[in-house]
Amino acid sequence: KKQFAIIGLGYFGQTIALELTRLENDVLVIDVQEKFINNIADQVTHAIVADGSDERILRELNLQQYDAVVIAIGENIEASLLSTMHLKALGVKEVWVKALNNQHHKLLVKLGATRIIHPEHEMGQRTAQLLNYPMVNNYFNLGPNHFVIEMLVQEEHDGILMSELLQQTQSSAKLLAVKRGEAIIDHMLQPYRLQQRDQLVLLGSLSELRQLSLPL
Amino acid sequence: KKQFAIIGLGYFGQTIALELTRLENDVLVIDVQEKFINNIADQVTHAIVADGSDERILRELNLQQYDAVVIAIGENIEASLLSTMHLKALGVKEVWVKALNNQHHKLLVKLGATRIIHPEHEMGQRTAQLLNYPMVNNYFNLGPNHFVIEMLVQEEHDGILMSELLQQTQSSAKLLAVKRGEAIIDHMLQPYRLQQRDQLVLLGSLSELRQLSLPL
Ligand SMILES: Nc1ncnc2c1ncn2[C@@H]1O[C@H](COP(=O)(O)OP(=O)(O)OP(=O)(O)O)[C@@H](O)[C@H]1O
Ligand SMILES: Nc1ncnc2c1ncn2[C@@H]1O[C@H](COP(=O)(O)OP(=O)(O)OP(=O)(O)O)[C@@H](O)[C@H]1O
Repeated sequence: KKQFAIIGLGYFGQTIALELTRLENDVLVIDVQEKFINNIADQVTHAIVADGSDERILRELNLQQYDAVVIAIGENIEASLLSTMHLKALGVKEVWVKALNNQHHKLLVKLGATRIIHPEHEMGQRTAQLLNYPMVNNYFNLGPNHFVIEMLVQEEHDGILMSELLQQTQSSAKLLAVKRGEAIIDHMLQPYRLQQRDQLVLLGSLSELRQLSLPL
Repeated sequence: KKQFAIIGLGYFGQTIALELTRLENDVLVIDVQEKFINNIADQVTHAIVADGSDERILRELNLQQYDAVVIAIGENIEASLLSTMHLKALGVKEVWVKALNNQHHKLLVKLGATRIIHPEHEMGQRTAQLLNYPMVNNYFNLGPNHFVIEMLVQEEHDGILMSELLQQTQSSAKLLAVKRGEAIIDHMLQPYRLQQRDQLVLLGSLSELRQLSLPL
């Protein structure tokens, strides 16, 4: 069980507060606007109306004991920067901050923010990837040159052996796992024959993975 | 090479437009504000100043030929709803819409939006998960009860065999892949001994994965 503080209750901050609470952590939320605090007070551990950029308030709350503090203030860049600076000075281990734009990001780096998040930018990139590769349901980046993706088997690949698909598309992507319906099937036990709607977990570079989705 | 139209050039819409262009697609952007169009015009295929909720304009643009249209209008819920309705009526195959809140989401469902995206909400959930499970770098959900995660090997697990870790934590999570430095290592060739900073790709239910991160 961990302790978190969230400053700023826009959609981003509020979602984090409620989800961390659901995951059974202690959550303190701070916002300047009373209505947002009243809205959430009975759903989190503590909720206070306060200015999260006020160094005295942050010190009184002993935030350096917390596992992390999230600054989810939106428009008010100055408050976001002040809050970051004060929390770092107090010795808070992890200060995660929502950045409004690239300039804000650069300033936060200078102030030592542990992690900087751009919700619209990161979701924009994920959305573009999903639009560009419509059979990819999910993915993450393992670092240079390796992606792990989830791909849904399309009608045109129904019935083909995985070994044939790799050979015909000249791809050296690795098949890591297969989910069919509710179950993970052992795709190594015998040659795996693709079935439409199977969920494939694959590993490879962008080009190896792209090869797989080319028409046969 | 696909064709996309993006209506609304906030951070979300603009990121999608630029990323889809970088992925070598044809991208048309539409915004009511001239400054945003001027800003981006030389970076995309076409950029027009127009009201994206005006049915005549949408029809003249032949958007039903496009692979997808993204409505990334923010505050103006009415424009977002009108645009969705008109695009569906025109026969656009994929209409992806950014929702401002849950009420907006429900209305968009009624209007037949193909996909509804909540950038702050989805990034808020991802951020909460990463705060709650600090050794998990990345993850996606494969559907009920199966997650694929990337976990960084911590100092306390350095030198332990994977089989020992699974046994001691009583976890039945599956190790899918291991990345060490720049390379994927064959973790099945011989018993895999964990090394600090190795990136593990694992599959399992939330509880199976959580078991792995418990102290030994
Ligand atoms: N100094 C401050 N201390 C505490 N809370 C603050 C402060 N300044 C702003 N806030 C709060 O931060 C919250 C989020 O700010 P704002 O609504 O500007 O961001 P946003 O980018 O629209 O948020 P989101 O995208 O997460 O919905 C608001 O509820 C606001 O009251
Ligand atoms: N009817 C419309 N037609 C075309 N563009 C529109 C229309 N209404 C609003 N827009 C544009 O949509 C863009 C995004 O809207 P807005 O800034 O309200 O959203 P936002 O939620 O702040 O965006 P983001 O979170 O992506 O930064 C603006 O550039 C605005 O000019």
